[in-house]
Amino acid sequence: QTRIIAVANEKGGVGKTSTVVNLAAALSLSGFRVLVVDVDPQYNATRALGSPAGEETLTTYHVMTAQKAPDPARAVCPTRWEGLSLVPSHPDLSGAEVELVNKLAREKRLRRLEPLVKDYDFVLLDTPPTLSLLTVNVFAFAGEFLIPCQTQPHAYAALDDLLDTVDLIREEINPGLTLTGVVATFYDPRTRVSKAVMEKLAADGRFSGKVFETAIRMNATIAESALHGEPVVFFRQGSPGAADYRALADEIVRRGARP
Amino acid sequence: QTRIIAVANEKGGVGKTSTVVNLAAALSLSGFRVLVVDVDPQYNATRALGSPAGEETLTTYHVMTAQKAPDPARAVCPTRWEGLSLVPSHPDLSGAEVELVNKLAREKRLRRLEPLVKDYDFVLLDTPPTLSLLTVNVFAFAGEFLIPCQTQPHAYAALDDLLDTVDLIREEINPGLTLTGVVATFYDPRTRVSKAVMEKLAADGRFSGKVFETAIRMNATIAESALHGEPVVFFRQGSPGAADYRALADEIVRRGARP
Ligand SMILES: Nc1ncnc2c1ncn2[C@@H]1O[C@H](COP(=O)(O)OP(=O)(O)OP(=O)(O)O)[C@@H](O)[C@H]1O
Ligand SMILES: Nc1ncnc2c1ncn2[C@@H]1O[C@H](COP(=O)(O)OP(=O)(O)OP(=O)(O)O)[C@@H](O)[C@H]1O
Ligand SMILES: [Mg+2]
Ligand SMILES: [Mg+2]
Repeated sequence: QTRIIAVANEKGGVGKTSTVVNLAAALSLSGFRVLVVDVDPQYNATRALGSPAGEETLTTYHVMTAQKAPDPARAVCPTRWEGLSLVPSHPDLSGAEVELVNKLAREKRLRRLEPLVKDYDFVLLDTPPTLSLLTVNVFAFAGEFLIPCQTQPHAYAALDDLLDTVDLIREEINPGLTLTGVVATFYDPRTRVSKAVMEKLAADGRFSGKVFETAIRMNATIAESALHGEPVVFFRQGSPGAADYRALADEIVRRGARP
Repeated sequence: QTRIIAVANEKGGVGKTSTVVNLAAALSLSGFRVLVVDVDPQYNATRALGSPAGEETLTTYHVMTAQKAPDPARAVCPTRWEGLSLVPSHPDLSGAEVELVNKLAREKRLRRLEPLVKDYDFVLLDTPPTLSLLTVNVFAFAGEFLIPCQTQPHAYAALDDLLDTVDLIREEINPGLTLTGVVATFYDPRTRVSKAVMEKLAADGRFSGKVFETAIRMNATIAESALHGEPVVFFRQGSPGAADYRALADEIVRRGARP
């Protein structure tokens, strides 16, 4: 049973793309077949996996806005790493919300990727830092969602909006959408602010039992690996970033999909 | 002559809100009258200035979407700090793009604030992490724009899109929009990635002479001050964050508006 996981948090810069790219790489290192779907017009996940789409490849923009649903297999491109594939994004995706405003089933366009799902163990979806139609489409398609939460005040405050949006999605479009968990990112145990937000997460009844034991520590190697167009687990296996994302992958596999 | 400065970078989490809030506070400490306009539906600048709007106060949502332009003075609320006022944002602003899709002059709705401008020396506008209609409105209203650039690869790569958008705005809507400058943020001289991006910025012909000498260093006190709902220059005057933002304010005043 393929696990389709949306990685989302409306707050910008909290580690959504870093989590999608590095978690996908860590899962592929453990032998799973993984598909990354980039639904951010800024196409950072596409860039981070070093795979600018070829002329022939379709992107999430085409999949979502084409009049007639294209063959989704044409949107999949390989990456340099075994077991890790990508549906790339495109800057034109930033216009999709207005382009689809009068279209039928505009919230469910990403379900056009469903025929691909059976070929993978995990599908991870990267989202933009807004709760727009793109993120709604991702939530309509995914079976679960993972929240990276930077251990800083604005990122924690953004969780209210996110959970409200998810409640609406469950009522109207996708009742089965479940929370995979919350993963603390940019964690720096030396600072008061990181500890304060970590305590808030641990004490928050909405997430009880769902905050991952693994926290992703603040680690410059994660940023550096993006400079080299390589996930940190491949760029420097011995770094704290690589260790944390491998531990997160193990924990996600161990805890399994929530019933 | 009032300086109206948009603070923008499509990449999420690069320090847009922190720059608007802390630069505004530093300018007010130097005796200038400053208005912060929050045009991000996530209303982080409104939250950071501790000023949730009262029942009576209008927000940028009302200013932009009301059928008939309201009196903009009703959108201004004081903050706890002398010389620092705010036009607050509202989560409903996330629907403005679709709401305005068929409206006349939808790109120029923020110009409804123009009657306020003469009462201030500086107007600083916070933007969301997208290049949507909200950011277009901000660019149509502002006289200059300031780019916070996190010294990390994705934030630098996002500058291409931003400059393309500005070129379009200049051609179609606001030919006088000039670049105030680029300020490096989250700068950590100990890491290779920070130095690598800093070198790219310094060598980039598009910004020659426009990269501020002041870099905002990585400093946990900036994040901590957000936890306390106070700009860092008030929260802890002796911190590196307070020093950097006061130096940036001095540099912006010294260099003056570009002709
Ligand atoms: N644990 C970490 N330690 C240090 N740097 C990190 C860490 N995780 C991510 N980064 C860096 O911080 C920046 C923001 O992360 P990232 O781009 O993954 O966030 P995002 O939520 O996807 O942002 P956006 O909202 O723009 O999509 C990137 O430059 C990334 O390389
Ligand atoms: N120089 C700095 N050092 C350490 N932390 C910082 C610094 N500047 C900002 N921060 C923190 O980093 C996070 C991101 O900054 P901020 O929210 O200002 O970015 P933004 O560009 O406005 O994000 P968004 O794209 O979501 O609007 C915040 O939690 C903020 O407190
Ligand atoms: Mg991202
Ligand atoms: Mg912001």
